[in-house]
Amino acid sequence: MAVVYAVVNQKGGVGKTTTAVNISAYLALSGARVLVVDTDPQGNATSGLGIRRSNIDLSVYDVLVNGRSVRDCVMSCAVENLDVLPATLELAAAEVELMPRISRETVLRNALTNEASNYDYVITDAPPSLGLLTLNALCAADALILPIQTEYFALEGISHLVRTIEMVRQHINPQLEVAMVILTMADTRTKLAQQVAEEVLRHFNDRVSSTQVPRNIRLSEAPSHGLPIALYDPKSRGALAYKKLAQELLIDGETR
Amino acid sequence: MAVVYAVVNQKGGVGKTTTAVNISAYLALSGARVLVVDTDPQGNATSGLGIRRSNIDLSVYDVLVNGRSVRDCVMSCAVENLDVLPATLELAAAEVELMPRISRETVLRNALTNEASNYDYVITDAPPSLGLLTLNALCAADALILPIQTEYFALEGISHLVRTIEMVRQHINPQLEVAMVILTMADTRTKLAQQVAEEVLRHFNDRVSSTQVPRNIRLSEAPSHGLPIALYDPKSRGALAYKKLAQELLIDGETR
Ligand SMILES: Nc1ncnc2c1ncn2[C@@H]1O[C@H](COP(=O)(O)OP(=O)(O)OP(=O)(O)O)[C@@H](O)[C@H]1O
Ligand SMILES: Nc1ncnc2c1ncn2[C@@H]1O[C@H](COP(=O)(O)OP(=O)(O)OP(=O)(O)O)[C@@H](O)[C@H]1O
Ligand SMILES: [Mg+2]
Ligand SMILES: [Mg+2]
Repeated sequence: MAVVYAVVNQKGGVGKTTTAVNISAYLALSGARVLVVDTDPQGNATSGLGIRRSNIDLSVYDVLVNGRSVRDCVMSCAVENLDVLPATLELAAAEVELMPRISRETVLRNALTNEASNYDYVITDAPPSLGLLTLNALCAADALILPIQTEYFALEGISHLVRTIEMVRQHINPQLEVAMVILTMADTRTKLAQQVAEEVLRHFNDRVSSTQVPRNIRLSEAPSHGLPIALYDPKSRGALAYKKLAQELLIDGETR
Repeated sequence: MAVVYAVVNQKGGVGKTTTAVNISAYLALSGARVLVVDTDPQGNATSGLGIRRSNIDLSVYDVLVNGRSVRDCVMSCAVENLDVLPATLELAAAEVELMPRISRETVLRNALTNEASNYDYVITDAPPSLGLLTLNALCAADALILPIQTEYFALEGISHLVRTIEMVRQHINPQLEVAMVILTMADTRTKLAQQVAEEVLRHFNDRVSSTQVPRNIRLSEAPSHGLPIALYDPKSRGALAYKKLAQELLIDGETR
C-alpha cells in the first residue's frame, strides 16, 4: 500500500516543485517505487523530471476530468523506479470542469486508490493556490509536506494554509496531518531568515525538519536539464539537503 | 483619467507583489495619485504597504461580490498619494461566487470605471494563477507589467501567459498590451540568468526594460516593516532599480 504525501503551500515560489521532484528522486534511488503526481497546470514537476510536453499523450487532466485510470496515463522518467502522472496546460480548465461534480474534492483520491499497490510512495506537487486542484491533493494525501520559504510574505500565508488543512481534516480526510515542514532557500546568516525560522518552529515545533535547504544555484539549474539534483549534481549542498530529507521521509513513511 | 496597469504572471514567487508595491510607491512619491488594487487573497500587497488585516473593514471582496464602490473600500497607507484597495482571505471565495455571473471577467473593470477620475495610476497585483481574479485584473487593465524571474521554471510559463493575454485581447479587452517586462531577482553572474534573459528578449524584445532588479535582501525585509523600499532603504540596489522602473512607467503612462 502506497503512502501518499502532498507538497502544498499556496504561497508562490517557495520550493514546492523543487521539493517534490528531489525528494521523490532520492526515494526512488534508494529502491522505493515512487509516483509523482503533478497537479499544477504549469507542469513544472513534469518538465523538472525531463518529460517534454510534446511527448505527453494522456495526463492528470484525463484522470480527473475524463475518468481515465492512473495506470493509463503514467510515464517513466529519467530516474529508475520513478513514474510521473504528468500535467499539461489543459489542466487549468479542470478547476472549472470539476466544480459542478458531486464530491469534486475526492476525484484524485478515488483514482489513486486503484493504483496504491503499484507504488510505495506517491508524492503530489500542488499549484500555488487553495482551489480545487490543491483540495484534491489534500484529500488524496495521508500526510503533508510543507515547504516554507524563509521570507516575510511566506510567513503570512501559514495561518491560511493551516486553516484550510483543518477544514479538509474535519470534513473530508480526518487522518490528514502535517508530516514535515521544510525551511527552503534558507540563508541562515540573515536576521529575517532566523526570525521566520523561529516563527515556523512556534507554529509546527517538532514537525519542522532540522534539515534546512540552503539557497543553491545548482537546484535551479537542474530543471533546465530535465534532471533532479541527485542526477545533476549529487555533491551540491542542495543535493545533500534533499538526500537527508528523503531519508527522514522514509522513517516517517514507515510509521504510516 | 487613470491609466490602469496589471502586474501578472501565473508563476509563483517571481516578484509580482514586490514590483506592484514598489513601483506604486515611487509613482506616488513623485506626486502622482496612485491606487494599488490587491486581487490576491494572500493580501501581500496590502500588508506590504503596512495595512494590518485587523484594520480592514471593507475590501476588494466587497467590490467584486457585494457591489460596493471602490471609493467605499479604499484605505490610505504609509505612503502619501497612495491608496490601497485591500485584499482579505475571504477573497479566496470570490472565484467560486463570481463563476456563475454574467460577464464575470469584467466586474473589476466596471467598478474601476467610476473611480478613474480620482487617480492618475491604478496598479493591480494579481495572484499566481490564471483564474477569475487574474482575468478580472487583465480585463480591467490598459496595459501589463510582467515580472519574470531569471529562472528556468519562470521561463516555461511565458508561453501560457502570452496565450492567455492574447485570448483576453481577442474576446474582452482589445487594447490590452504588454507595457513592460521586468527581469527580477537577476543575478547577472550566473549562466542561467543570462540564458533566461536572452530568451525573454527573444519573446518580448523592446518591451523588456533595461533595468533589471537585482536580488537584494532589503527588498524582502521591507514588507516585514510594512514599508515599500522607498521608505525602508531608499539607497539600496533594490530601491534604485524600482525608482528607475517607476520613471520608465511614467514615460509609458504619458503615451496612454
Ligand atoms: N533551495 C533553492 N535554492 C535556489 N533556488 C531554488 C531553491 N529551491 C527552489 N529554487 C528555485 O526557485 C524557484 C521557485 O521554486 P519552485 O518552482 O520549486 O517553487 P514552487 O513553490 O513550486 O513555485 P509555484 O508556486 O510557482 O509552484 C524555481 O526557479 C526553483 O528552481
Ligand atoms: N529582487 C528581489 N530580491 C530579493 N528578494 C526578493 C526580490 N523580489 C522579491 N523578493 C522576495 O521574494 C519573495 C517572492 O516575491 P513576491 O512575493 O513579490 O512574488 P510574487 O510573484 O508576488 O509571489 P506570489 O506568486 O506568491 O504572489 C518575497 O518573499 C519577496 O520579498
Ligand atoms: Mg511549483
Ligand atoms: Mg504576490
